Amino acid sequence: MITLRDITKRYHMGEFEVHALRGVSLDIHDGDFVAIMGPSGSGKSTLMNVLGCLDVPTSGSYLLDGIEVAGMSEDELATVRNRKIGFVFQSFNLLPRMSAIEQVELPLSYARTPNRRQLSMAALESVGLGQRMFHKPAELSGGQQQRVAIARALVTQPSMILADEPTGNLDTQASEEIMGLFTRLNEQGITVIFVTHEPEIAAHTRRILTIRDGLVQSDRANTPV
Amino acid sequence: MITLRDITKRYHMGEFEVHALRGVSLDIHDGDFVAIMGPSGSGKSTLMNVLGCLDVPTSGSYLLDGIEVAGMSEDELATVRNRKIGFVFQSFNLLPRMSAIEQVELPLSYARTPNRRQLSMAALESVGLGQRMFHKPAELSGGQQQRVAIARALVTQPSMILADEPTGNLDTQASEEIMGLFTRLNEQGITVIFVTHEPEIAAHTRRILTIRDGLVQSDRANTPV
Ligand SMILES: Nc1ncnc2c1ncn2[C@@H]1O[C@H](COP(=O)(O)OP(=O)(O)OP(=O)(O)O)[C@@H](O)[C@H]1O
Ligand SMILES: Nc1ncnc2c1ncn2[C@@H]1O[C@H](COP(=O)(O)OP(=O)(O)OP(=O)(O)O)[C@@H](O)[C@H]1O
Ligand SMILES: [Mg+2]
Ligand SMILES: [Mg+2]
Repeated sequence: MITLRDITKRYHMGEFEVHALRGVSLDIHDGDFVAIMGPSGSGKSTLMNVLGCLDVPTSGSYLLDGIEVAGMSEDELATVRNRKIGFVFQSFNLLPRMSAIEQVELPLSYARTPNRRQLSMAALESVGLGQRMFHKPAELSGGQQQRVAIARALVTQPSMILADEPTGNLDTQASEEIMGLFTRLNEQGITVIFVTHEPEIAAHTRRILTIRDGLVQSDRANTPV
Repeated sequence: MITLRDITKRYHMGEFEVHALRGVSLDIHDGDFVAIMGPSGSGKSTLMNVLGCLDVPTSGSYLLDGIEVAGMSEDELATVRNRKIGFVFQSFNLLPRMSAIEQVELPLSYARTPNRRQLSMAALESVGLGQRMFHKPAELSGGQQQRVAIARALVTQPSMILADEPTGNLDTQASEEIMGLFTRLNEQGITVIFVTHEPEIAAHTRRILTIRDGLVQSDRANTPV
């Protein structure tokens, strides 16, 4: 369960201030399937980074399963991130010198999970990259890099997946395969929250949040396609 | 005028070989407005890198305005790139420590173009980023970074613009503004070739090429929306 109340995020740029989030309040229940939409620069990634415990808000309250995240230490935040959350970055954030299989295996290595090579291979197969396991990022297409980032977020079997524009570089068929994967994970009870600018991708979810200028503009139920 | 004949591109990966392009032949005339579509991993970026003189094909002929590119030296390729071609990368390729205005001004600095500060400001305004000129890439959203990369490709007033997924991180309104910009540039006689996975974006062009598995699968005229 996620409870945000009056979350703000401000950046100081010399004499200017950028108000990326201006007071966001929302509840997300376990097992929700949510799409976040909105104009470029409206604050979607900033909101995702707060939800993913990657960034601390300027003010406001964030209760994650009843615990106030805003008061956590860096170590506690890292523990929450590693245990509960799988995060897919808008810019992928892959490590340049590691092959696809090593990228996906890395979070399992930190947690010393047994059978991590098999789990990583299964995660890469599930995103259609079984034939590209030993390629490094520079040896992969844009959409293939994006799918390695998705596999890495899934392999730890988190209770919540946050994906920032996960189909931005994928053709229609690859996008549908990823949405099918997210839908199956959500049916297993995993909370899935993703940013998209494509209405046909948001149509797969049960709830569509629209952000505009750092505020929630609309929040409506959706009947999945 | 671009003439490609039997262009191939192979990558050697240890004992494997990846055939990214398997014999592409096509003509592109000055002033064409072309969309390239196709599945993730089908060879679109590889083809764009060959067209943009950023990458040398494994075999085949590439005549650009009657001159064989395959036989050019690195210096000659650089001259062609700087004089004739504006390239927008799928991963933006911005320099991390430079502000938006400095990124856009850089190609003009190399060419010692007069009034480069005004030209750069106009280019950033034309992509809707007049308010973000002094932000560095980490201080910009994904779609804002993408638009800085577009402004940088336009500012040298090239005769050909190659854009690899230029609207991948943009919402519908920002995408339409960029397509409007490309359409106006094409009406001035500039050749515009871009990769997209969104059919509604390709619908703005007069020609849609589909690549599949390293080959041209279809090449059809389109009536712009
Ligand atoms: N580190 C930073 N310093 C200053 N301003 C920032 C910083 N990060 C983001 N911003 C600004 O905050 C606003 C929100 O950025 P954010 O990345 O959340 O937008 P977004 O909705 O994800 O956009 P996009 O759809 O283009 O990815 C933008 O206008 C951006 O310029
Ligand atoms: N440096 C490289 N070494 C080995 N294989 C490569 C290299 N670069 C690309 N490839 C492979 O060549 C194929 C074509 O890559 P390319 O980037 O052209 O695809 P694409 O059509 O642009 O895909 P996307 O839509 O995902 O961006 C891919 O399967 C990719 O894995
Ligand atoms: Mg973003
Ligand atoms: Mg590509």
